[in-house]
Amino acid sequence: VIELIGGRKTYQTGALSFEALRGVDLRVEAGEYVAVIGPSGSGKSTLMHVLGCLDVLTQGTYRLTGHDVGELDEVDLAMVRNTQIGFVFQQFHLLTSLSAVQNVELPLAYRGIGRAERRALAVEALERVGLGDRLENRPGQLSGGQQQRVAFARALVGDPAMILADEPTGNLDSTSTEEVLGLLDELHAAGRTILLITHEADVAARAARVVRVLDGLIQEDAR
Amino acid sequence: VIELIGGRKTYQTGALSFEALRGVDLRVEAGEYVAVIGPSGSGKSTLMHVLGCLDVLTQGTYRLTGHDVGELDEVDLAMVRNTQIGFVFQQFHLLTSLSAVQNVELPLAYRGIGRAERRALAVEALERVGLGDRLENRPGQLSGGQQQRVAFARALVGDPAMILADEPTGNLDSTSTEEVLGLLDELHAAGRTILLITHEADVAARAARVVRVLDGLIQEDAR
Ligand SMILES: Nc1ncnc2c1ncn2[C@@H]1O[C@H](COP(=O)(O)OP(=O)(O)OP(=O)(O)O)[C@@H](O)[C@H]1O
Ligand SMILES: Nc1ncnc2c1ncn2[C@@H]1O[C@H](COP(=O)(O)OP(=O)(O)OP(=O)(O)O)[C@@H](O)[C@H]1O
Ligand SMILES: [Mg+2]
Ligand SMILES: [Mg+2]
Repeated sequence: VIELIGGRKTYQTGALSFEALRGVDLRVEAGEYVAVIGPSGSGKSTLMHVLGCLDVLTQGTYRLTGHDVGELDEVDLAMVRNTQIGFVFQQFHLLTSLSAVQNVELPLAYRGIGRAERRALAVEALERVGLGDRLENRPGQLSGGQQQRVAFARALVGDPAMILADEPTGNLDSTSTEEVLGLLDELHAAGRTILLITHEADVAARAARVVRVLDGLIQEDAR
Repeated sequence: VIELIGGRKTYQTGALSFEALRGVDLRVEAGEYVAVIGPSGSGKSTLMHVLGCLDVLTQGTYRLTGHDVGELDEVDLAMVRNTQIGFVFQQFHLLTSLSAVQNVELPLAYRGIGRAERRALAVEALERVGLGDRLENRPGQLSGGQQQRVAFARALVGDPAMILADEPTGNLDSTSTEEVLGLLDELHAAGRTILLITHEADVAARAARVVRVLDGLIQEDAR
């Protein structure tokens, strides 16, 4: 499902340029559960953004379910993102003026799903992460851990084929962490492809495969 | 230095009201190192915001170094916040249009410290957290862990008497976590008062005292 060949990503900050990915090769089969670990600043989020079609490579080839992502235009990319991929951002990126349930409905609204069905699916997703009693709270009226769980519910709600989760348990206590990891196990058992970035060794251990990133390169790929 | 008596905080969400703090009593002496733990949504950040003069109690008394915070006006509160307290927010709250070094200079600018001295102190604080080579990057050009370290450097730069840190290591790998905790140890050894919210048991173990919060109340206070 994922084929990345010689992936490079360079950022420009004024006159300086910084190569965050320096030639990454990665293949992931459909239904695999892969953890991505590595030091702060090593390129994990950059890699995820490329795999999630949120950012483009400076060089190299990326094929998602056989399609060359470099050939797709903005509209195609948005369709792929919206129907195939559920993304949990490291910084949540919730819309602050919308309530929790509205934030979770959003991916469904983009797909043109009707209001009543959208709401029912969003409520169910929030209940699965233990937030059935916070539906109308806006992100500023939720704790850090609750916001993270809303972001997680939003990634699951459309039942996408692939989940890309960037430190989904960074702000969570052990009980909420267990809930989130339990949901990922369920999705994996149902055949979804999962990539999970984490700093926590016990979280990485849940995956069947662990990819270690260092200074923009894959250093190790252990099954 | 901290005396909280019967602290209550109620949030209003439309017609619903939710009591996040339900009568908290807490005394902290100058120079103490206290960890605050508890489940997601239990009231830890709310407590910190009250202690940091960022939010006000609905009921109860809060005295900071002997002054009744409820009697202070907005200007006094800002002065107290800016000269006595360094705050590391759970969501970083960096200004996205400023560079890393400008974000760290900000607390010093509020105090009227000159440009050259401000810059030198800010550069030094960023070097202490391992970001001497990212001075001109804006928050959007930094990784999650790097942003968290900028937020940490901003809290330290004015050498405040009290540091309130809300999950300062949530997004950090083990090396950066060690760096940040090492800095907190140094500050504690230099007599600063430290309150640290964390979900990680090994991080809480660094403090001399651990306060456990549950449903808006202090459940346990272990030395
Ligand atoms: N502005 C607000 N309006 C309504 N409810 C709020 C508001 N801010 C916080 N809350 C509620 O108050 C409770 C306590 O929030 P707080 O942020 O203090 O939790 P926390 O212990 O820091 O949790 P976490 O570990 O998830 O960060 C939560 O249940 C939250 O939903
Ligand atoms: N827009 C940008 N402009 C310049 N440099 C950037 C930009 N975005 C990221 N970087 C740099 O690229 C490197 C990789 O960032 P990335 O966010 O992928 O790290 P990460 O492995 O996710 O780290 P963390 O564990 O701290 O989240 C970092 O050194 C960062 O400073
Ligand atoms: Mg990251
Ligand atoms: Mg919190």
